Amino acid sequence: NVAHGLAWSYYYGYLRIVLPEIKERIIASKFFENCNERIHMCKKFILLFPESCRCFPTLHDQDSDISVEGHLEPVIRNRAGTVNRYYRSTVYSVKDNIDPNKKYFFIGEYITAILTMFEMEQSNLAGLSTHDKLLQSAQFYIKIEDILKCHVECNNTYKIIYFKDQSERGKIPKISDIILTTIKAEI
Amino acid sequence: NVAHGLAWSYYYGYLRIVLPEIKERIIASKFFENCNERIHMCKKFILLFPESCRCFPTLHDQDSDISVEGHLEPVIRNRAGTVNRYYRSTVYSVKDNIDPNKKYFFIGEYITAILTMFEMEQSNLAGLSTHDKLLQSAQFYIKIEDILKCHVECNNTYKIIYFKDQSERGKIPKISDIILTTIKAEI
Ligand SMILES: Nc1nc(=O)c2ncn([C@@H]3O[C@@H]4COP(=O)(O)O[C@H]5[C@@H](O)[C@H](n6cnc7c(N)ncnc76)O[C@@H]5COP(=O)(O)O[C@@H]3[C@@H]4O)c2[nH]1
Repeated sequence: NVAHGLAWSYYYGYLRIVLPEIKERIIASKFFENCNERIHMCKKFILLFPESCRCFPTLHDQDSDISVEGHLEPVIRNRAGTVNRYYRSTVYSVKDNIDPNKKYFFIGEYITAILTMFEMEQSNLAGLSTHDKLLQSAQFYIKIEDILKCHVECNNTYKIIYFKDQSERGKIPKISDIILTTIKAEI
Repeated sequence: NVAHGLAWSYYYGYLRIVLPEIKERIIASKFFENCNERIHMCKKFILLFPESCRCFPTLHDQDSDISVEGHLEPVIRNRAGTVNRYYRSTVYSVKDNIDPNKKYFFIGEYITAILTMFEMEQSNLAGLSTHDKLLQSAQFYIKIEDILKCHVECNNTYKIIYFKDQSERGKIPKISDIILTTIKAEI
């Protein structure tokens, strides 16, 4: 049951470390300082969950309408023998799809833990069929939401965006649109 | 089956990224430049595997005879939406237990993935009993060695040190001694 362990690993090894202080880190950033009527910044961590578990190296690689802007100040922790391990959060921006003068900054990334399931499916050695991967992917989604609900320090700090990136009719959703919808609902 | 997913995650998300170039990064470091008859540097990545899966924040926290010396140049990758994610390797040193004028530098850390199993056992929510954790811990050890044997680019780049950190007679092994034995066998 791959999903169970990966969900707990993702919570203990990452979300518990970066989510609780994310609002403060956003508000303290130079990006937030630059906000005005035309420039908004989303105060929640946007976590992308493609159904196939396929995670591109950067969001720009999946959708060129998403631009890389920089990083928040990193979270730095001693963990499991790594002294001063860096946890970096990438700041992206996307233009409004209605008013091109409007821009939205957001902290975003894919759910790194699911990339393992994609890579296991791609490898011949790991023994994870596409069918199993999709089952485990759904299990992971249920599990991680369960875990996060039980930990109040993470409440209201994130938005998980689950999306079908494998379209049977050849039309893949544009993640900039999906993210814009989410950000506007938040702001 | 928590161990299976964690082992693949640890390989795809970490070892595959940091092990292949570890010798070159060690040789390129200022620590290696300073080596002489009295100062040696181990050219393999030392990965500590405590049986209980309990990983201290730093190795110095488990054994004060191990000193923190610094870091290698980090590996930097775009991964799953994090732009320029840092992978840092900590450089430690330990004095010879026979000749105190001799010193050994090494790259070392605990196996991060097993810390998740320790934290799951400690939490009431994750449903991992101590008995299950010890079973999964053994499974992880078998699995990660299996995985690494199948990937030639990782050959001869690491040493996994599995040790019983829970002693029934109250005597916990001194990890500096265990590490010294391993390093001297390598050099
Ligand atoms: N020592 C060490 N140094 C590192 O830089 C490092 N990076 C990863 N790992 C370990 O490798 C394995 C695979 O990593 P992956 O990124 O897929 O999962 C990670 C990832 O989904 C998420 N995560 C952790 N750190 C970050 C980070 N800096 N940015 C984004 N996601 C992260 O949380 C999961 C668990 O992390 P750890 O529990 O720290 O251990 C990981 C894991 O066992 C590391 N181990």
